[in-house]
Amino acid sequence: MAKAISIINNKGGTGKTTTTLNLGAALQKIGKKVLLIDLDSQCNLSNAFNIQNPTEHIGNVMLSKSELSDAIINVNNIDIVPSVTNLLEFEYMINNEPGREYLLKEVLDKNNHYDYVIMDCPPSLGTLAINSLVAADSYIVPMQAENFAFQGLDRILESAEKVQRRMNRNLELAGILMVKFQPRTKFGQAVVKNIAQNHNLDGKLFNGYIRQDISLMEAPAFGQNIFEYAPSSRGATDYLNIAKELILKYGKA
Amino acid sequence: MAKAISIINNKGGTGKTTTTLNLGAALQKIGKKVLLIDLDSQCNLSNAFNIQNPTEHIGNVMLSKSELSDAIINVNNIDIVPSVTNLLEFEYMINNEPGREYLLKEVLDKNNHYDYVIMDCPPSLGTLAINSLVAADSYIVPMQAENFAFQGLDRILESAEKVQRRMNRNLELAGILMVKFQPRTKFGQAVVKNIAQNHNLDGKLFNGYIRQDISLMEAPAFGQNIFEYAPSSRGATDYLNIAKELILKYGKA
Ligand SMILES: Nc1ncnc2c1ncn2[C@@H]1O[C@H](COP(=O)(O)OP(=O)(O)OP(=O)(O)O)[C@@H](O)[C@H]1O
Ligand SMILES: Nc1ncnc2c1ncn2[C@@H]1O[C@H](COP(=O)(O)OP(=O)(O)OP(=O)(O)O)[C@@H](O)[C@H]1O
Ligand SMILES: [Mg+2]
Ligand SMILES: [Mg+2]
Repeated sequence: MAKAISIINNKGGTGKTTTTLNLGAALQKIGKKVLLIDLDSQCNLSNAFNIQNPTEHIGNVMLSKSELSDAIINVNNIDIVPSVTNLLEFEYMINNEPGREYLLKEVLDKNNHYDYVIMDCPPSLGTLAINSLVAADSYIVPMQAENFAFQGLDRILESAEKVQRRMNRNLELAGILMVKFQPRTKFGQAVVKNIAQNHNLDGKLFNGYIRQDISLMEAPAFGQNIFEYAPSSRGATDYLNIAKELILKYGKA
Repeated sequence: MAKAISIINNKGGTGKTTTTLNLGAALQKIGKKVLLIDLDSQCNLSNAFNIQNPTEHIGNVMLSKSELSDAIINVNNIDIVPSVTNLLEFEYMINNEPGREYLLKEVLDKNNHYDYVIMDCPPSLGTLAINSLVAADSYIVPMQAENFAFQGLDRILESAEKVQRRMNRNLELAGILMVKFQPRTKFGQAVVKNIAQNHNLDGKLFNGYIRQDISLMEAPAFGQNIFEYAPSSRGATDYLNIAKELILKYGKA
C-alpha cells in the first residue's frame, strides 16, 4: 500500500526537487520500493536522471492518453515518471477536465505496489500541486530560512486544509523541512526563534533539517543522487535522517 | 515614454523579486520615474513594501475592474502596483478573456508618464509572464549559476521569441543577469566557461553581475531596498552598476 507524499512549496528554489530526489534515494537505500513523479514543466527532477524529451510523461498519463506503466523509467533502482517541457499545454487541458483535481489520484489508485510515491511540485499552488495534494497521504513543505517564508507557509497550510476538508480526508502534514539551513546565521537563528515561539508550529517540523551542502547541488550535474555522489557528505547524512524519521512516523507501510 | 521591462525566469529563487526591487530603486536613485508591478501571487515584492491584502491590485486592474491609477501605491518615491494572495483566481479569469495575453499591455499603453515600468514575474512561463512579455519593450533574465540553468534559459528565450514573432515585434532581450554570483566556486567558474564557449550568448549577458550579499536578503525584512538598508554594500554597488549599464543601452528614454 503506497504512501503517497507531495513535496510542495509555491516559493521558488526551496529545495523541492533536491528533496524529492534525495529523500527518494534515501528510502530506496533503506530498502523501500520508490516511485518519483516530476510534476514540473521545468523538468529539473527528470534532468537529474538524464531524461530529456520523453515520449511518455506525467502530462499524457494524467489525461489518460498513456498508462502509468508506460511512462515509468527505471534508473538505478528508482522508478520515475518524468515531466516534459511543454507540460503547461497539458496543464491547460487538465484544467478543462471535469473533476480536474482528481486525475493524479485516479492514476495512483490503480498502481499500488510501491512503498512510497513522491511527487515533486512546481513552484505554484495551481492545478498540478493541488492534484498532488488530492492524491497524497501526506505532504512535506521544504522551506528556506528567508523573508516571508512563514507567511508563505500559512498559505500552503490553508490550501492543504481546503483540500483535506473538501477532497481528501486522509491528507496530513508529514512535516516542515528546513533546507539549506545555516544555524549560525542571523536568518537561521531568527527562524529557530520564530518556530520556538509559534505554537501553531508545535510538532510540525521534522526534528532533522538539511544543511547547506554544495554536494547536493553538484550531484545532479553528474546524473547522481547524493548517496551515489557523496555518500559521507552532510547532505547524505541529513536526507538519510529525514528518511528514517519519516519511516518512524509512517513506518508500518 | 515608458520603457517597460519584464523580469522573467520560470526557475524559482533566481533573484527576480530582488532584482525588480533593487534595479527599480537604483533607477529611481539616478533620477528616473519608476513603476514596479508585482505579478506574483506570492506577493514577495508587495511584502517588501509592507503591503498586505490591498483592495486594488494587478489582478483586478488587468480585468478592468479597477483603474491602474487606483491600484498604485507610492512608497519612498517608488510607485508599485501590488499583487494579492488569491491572484490565481484572477489568473483563471484572465485565461478566459479573449486576447488574454494583451491585458497588461492595454493597461500600460494608457499610462505613459514613467521612465521605467518593471514587472516582477512569478516562477512560470504562464499567462502572467506572457502578458509581461507582450507588454514589455525588453526583458531581463536573472539567473543563478546552477544545474540546467542554461537549458532553462533556452526555453525562456524560445517563449520570448514566439511572443516577439506573434504578438510584440518590439520585444528584445535587455540582458541575462547572473545573480548570487560567486566567481571562485566550481559552479561559478563552470558558468563563466560555458558563457565564453557558447556563441549564442555573445553580447547577451550584462557586463556586471550581482554578487552573493546577505544584505540583499536582509533589506526587505525591514521594508527597505538595498540603497536604504546598506548603501555601501556589494548588493547596492552591483545593482547601481546594472542600472547604469541599462541606461546606456536604452538611455535616450
Ligand atoms: N541543502 C542544500 N545545499 C546547497 N544547495 C542546495 C541545497 N538544496 C538545494 N540546493 C540548490 O538550490 C537550488 C534550488 O534547489 P531546488 O531546485 O531543489 O529547489 P526547488 O524548490 O525544486 O526549485 P523550484 O521552485 O524552481 O522547483 C538548486 O541549485 C539546488 O542544487
Ligand atoms: N545576490 C543575492 N545574495 C544573497 N541572497 C540573495 C541574492 N539575491 C536574492 N537572494 C535571496 O535569495 C532568495 C530568492 O530570491 P528572490 O525571492 O528574489 O528570487 P525569485 O526569483 O523572485 O523567487 P521566486 O521564483 O519564488 O519568485 C531570497 O531569499 C533572496 O533574499
Ligand atoms: Mg524544483
Ligand atoms: Mg519572486
